[in-house]
Order: sequence, then structure tokens, then C-alpha cells
Amino acid sequence: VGRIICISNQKGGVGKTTTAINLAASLAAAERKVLLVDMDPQGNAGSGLGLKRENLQGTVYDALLGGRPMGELLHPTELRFLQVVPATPDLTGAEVELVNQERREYRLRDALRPMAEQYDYILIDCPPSLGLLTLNSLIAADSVLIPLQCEYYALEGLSQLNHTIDLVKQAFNPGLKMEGILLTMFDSRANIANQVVADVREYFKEQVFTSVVPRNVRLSECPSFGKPILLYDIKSKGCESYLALGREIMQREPNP
Amino acid sequence: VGRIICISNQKGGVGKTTTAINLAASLAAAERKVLLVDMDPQGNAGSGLGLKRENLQGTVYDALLGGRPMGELLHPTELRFLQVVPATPDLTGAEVELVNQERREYRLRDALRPMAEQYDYILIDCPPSLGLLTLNSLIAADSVLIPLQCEYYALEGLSQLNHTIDLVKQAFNPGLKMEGILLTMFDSRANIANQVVADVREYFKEQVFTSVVPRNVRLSECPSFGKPILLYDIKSKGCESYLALGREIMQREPNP
Ligand SMILES: Nc1ncnc2c1ncn2[C@@H]1O[C@H](COP(=O)(O)OP(=O)(O)OP(=O)(O)O)[C@@H](O)[C@H]1O
Ligand SMILES: Nc1ncnc2c1ncn2[C@@H]1O[C@H](COP(=O)(O)OP(=O)(O)OP(=O)(O)O)[C@@H](O)[C@H]1O
Ligand SMILES: [Mg+2]
Ligand SMILES: [Mg+2]
Repeated sequence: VGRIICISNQKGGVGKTTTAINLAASLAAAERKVLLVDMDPQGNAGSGLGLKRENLQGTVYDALLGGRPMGELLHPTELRFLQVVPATPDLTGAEVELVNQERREYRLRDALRPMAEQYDYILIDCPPSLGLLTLNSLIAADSVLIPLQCEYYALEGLSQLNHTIDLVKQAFNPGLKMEGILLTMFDSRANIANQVVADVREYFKEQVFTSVVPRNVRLSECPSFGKPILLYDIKSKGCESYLALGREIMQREPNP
Repeated sequence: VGRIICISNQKGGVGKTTTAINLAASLAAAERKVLLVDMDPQGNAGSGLGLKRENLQGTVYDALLGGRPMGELLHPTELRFLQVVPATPDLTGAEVELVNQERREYRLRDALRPMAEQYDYILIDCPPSLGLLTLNSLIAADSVLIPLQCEYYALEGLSQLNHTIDLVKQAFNPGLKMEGILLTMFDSRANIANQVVADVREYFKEQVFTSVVPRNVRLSECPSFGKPILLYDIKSKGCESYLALGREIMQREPNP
């Protein structure tokens, strides 16, 4: 049965979507069956994989509030083993529309339940907030992967995110585990980056992935071509780091 | 009467807080009376100016939902002419709590009305979303300043932001103007950055500020010291660009 991993951090611009897309692609390249669900109204996970808004057959909004089964909302990508359920800006409205709905926190969990059998991994890309869309994602997930930019504000927000995860575990999803903290946009020349890495490894120890994603301009170029890094520049440092992350995660499979 | 400028972009990590803090500091250094209001539950605008959560006398949540006047929530900074109304994570709850409240979209506008007389500029730092907190900020504002990271996803999100601004103008705040688009984190060595700059200047023409903020490590270091860039490294390129932005904005005063 597929593992559901939620990629979340309320701090903006820390590499959530870049991690969601490129981890999904690395796993799919290793022939794992992967579904990527975009829970961010910005819809970057879809466009970063080449989906065009005008060609969409449906979005995650339709599953959360429109009563459509997730199985009808799947979109293919250039990778055979990777499918996407995209998001569009109307998902912003869902935050307000869900407030007075039954089981408002469990909508995504209920919608994904029938899908878990068909995939090895389901990844969820979250928006930069701790509202109902992120709450739904944390409740649907088996584990949380936290991309952490090597900067001061990102580190400052980590305790709040951990606090929210604890609340979700107590109130809604006792089985929620920590997949790990991924250090992103690491620039070894910057003092602040080295300081953040040292602090995070000391405090969170083995919860921090061995793989570190360097700041790498190729990672910021590939979305404009609608391709994951391994289809854009497989020799880049950015690609190497996400393939290494994929291996680290696959190592955790019952019979790797 | 003070001008209220809302600093907004739903894309995360584009430099909203960095712009809010350093523009506020540049204006205050030119002896303009400035109030910075943090509408982001992350609370980075306060901590980036040295405020500690345990010493806060009150937050913007108290004005939106607690019925306290803004005048009681002011915190001094190291700059004589700059005061801050900080935010804390409980503001996340406001997005849900406001949904069923009277005049839910006008709460900030009503709270700021008595303050406008006392300041030359009121700046509002927004969270990375288009929910009720950003809506409140756009409705309270005279104009919107859009920080735009020179990257693909940031450019992709601009049309959605402009669409939202138009909706706000039609339904809530007809006087809302565009203060301008500020290009941030510009790295002249990156093709993607030069491409974005060319596209934005061609399409938005004079709506784009002349000042461009370069990627500058000193800007990511100063928040860890709780100082704006002009009190941390006044000779840095980052500081120069925000002083230039301040001059561009002051040029627009009735009798500059
Ligand atoms: N390691 C990296 N090196 C260089 N650029 C990167 C890297 N990772 C991400 N980027 C770029 O930085 C920007 C922010 O990354 P991304 O959009 O993935 O973050 P996010 O956390 O999903 O943002 P949001 O909070 O808006 O959802 C994007 O333009 C992306 O292309
Ligand atoms: N010009 C710059 N050069 C280098 N680093 C920068 C620059 N501007 C901002 N930063 C750093 O980049 C990160 C993102 O900036 P900032 O937090 O201001 O963005 P934001 O839009 O407010 O993010 P959020 O969407 O989470 O509110 C911060 O760590 C900040 O210190
Ligand atoms: Mg994202
Ligand atoms: Mg911010």
C-alpha cells in the first residue's frame, strides 16, 4: 500500500514545490508508481511538470468540494510512472468554503483512501500556510517531509510547524510520522547557511536527511520548460541531490 | 494624511518582509513617520526588527478580533521614526474566525482609520496567500507594492495577483492604486533572471520601479541580528537598493 508523504512548510519559497516535483520524478525514474497531489492554489506543481491550465480535466478542488473521485482527476506527465492531480487558483476559495462543511479536515484523506492501493508513493505539495488546505494534507498523510531553506526566517518558523504537527497528531492523525527535514538552497559560501545547517543537525539529529540540496540555478530554470530536473539537466548538482534523496527514501521501504 | 501601502504577493519567499522592513527603515531614516503592520502569522516583520515574542504588548490579532485600538499595540524599534504592530502565530486562527464575522473584510481598514493622521506612511506586510488576511490588507490600503522575485513561478503568479487586485477594486476599494512592481533577488548571472526582468519591464512598463534589489547575502544575514539592512551594513548593495526605493517613493509625495 502506498505511503502518503506531505511536503509542508508555512514559510514561503523554501523549495516545497521543487522538492515535490523532483522527488516524485526521482522515485518515478526508479519505477516506483507515484501520484503527486497539488494542494496549493498557485498550481506550481502542475505547471512545473508541463501541465497547461487550459488542458486540465479536473483539479483537486473537484475532489475536495465537487464530489468527484480522485481517479478521474489524474493527469499524465513525461514520466510513465508519475501522475499529477493539479490545482488552480479557485482552490483559494476552498479555505473559506470548507469552514462550514462536514468533516472539513478529512476531505483529502477520504478522497485519497481509494487511491493508496494503486501507488507506491503519494506526495502532497502544500501551500505556504497552516490553514485548512495544509491541515487536510497533514491529516491525509502517513509522514511529513519539511524542506528547510538555510536562512534565518525559515529556521524561526520551524518550531511553529512542529507545534502544528504535534496538534494534528493528537487531534486528528495519531499515526503521522516525521519523514525528515531536507536542507534546501544551501550555499556553502554564506555564513548564515552554515550556521543554520549546524543548528538544525545538532537539534534534530537523525531526523535531518543526509542529502542536502545546494542552491543551483538549473533548479530554477527547469520549471520554465515544464520539466523536472532529471529531464532538463541530469548532470547538474540539483539533480544529483534529488536522486540521492529518492534513494534515501527508497532505503526505508520494507524490503529495499 | 499618511499613505497606506500594502506589500503583497501570494508567491512565497519573494522578499515581502525584507521589502517591508527595509523600505520602512529607509523612509524612517529620512525622518518620515512610519508604521509597519505585520499581517503574516509568521511574524517575521517584528522579529526582523528585533522584537521578541515574549515582550510583546499586543498584536494585530487584538485589533482585528480583540477590539483593542491599534494605538495600544505600537512597539518602538531602533529607529526613532519607525513603529511596528507585530503578528504572532495565533493570527492563523483569524482566517477561520473572521469568516462568520460582521464586516470581516474591513476589520483592518476600520482599525487603521484613526492611525492615518499620525504617520506619513503605513506599510502592511502580507502573508503568502490570497485569503482573508491579505484581503483585509488590500482593502485597507491606498496602494499595492508587489515584490517580484526574478524567477519563473513568481512571474507565473503575477496575473492571478493582478486579477485579485482588480476584484478588490471593483467590490471593496475602488481607490486602490498600483504603487509598483519591485524586482527582487536579481542575479545578473542567471539567464532566467534576465528573462524575467525583460518580460516584466516590457509588459508592465512604468509600473516597474527603477530600483532593483540584487541578491545580496547581507540581506539574509541582518534578520538574525534583528536589524534592518541600514543598521547592519549600510555600504552593502542590498542597502543601497532599498535606500533608492525609498527615494523613488518619496519622490511621489505632493511636495517632494
Ligand atoms: N535548490 C535551489 N536552487 C536554486 N533555486 C531554487 C532551488 N529550489 C527552488 N528554487 C527556486 O526558488 C523558488 C522557490 O522555490 P519553490 O517555489 O519550490 O518553493 P515553495 O516553498 O514551493 O514556494 P511557495 O511557498 O510559494 O509554495 C522557485 O523559483 C524555484 O525555482
Ligand atoms: N535580495 C535578497 N538577497 C538575498 N536574500 C534575500 C533577499 N531578499 C530576501 N532575502 C532572504 O530570502 C528569504 C525570503 O525573503 P522574505 O522572507 O523577505 O520573503 P517573503 O516574501 O516575506 O516570504 P513569505 O512568503 O514566507 O512571507 C529570507 O530568508 C530573506 O532573508
Ligand atoms: Mg510551492
Ligand atoms: Mg514574509
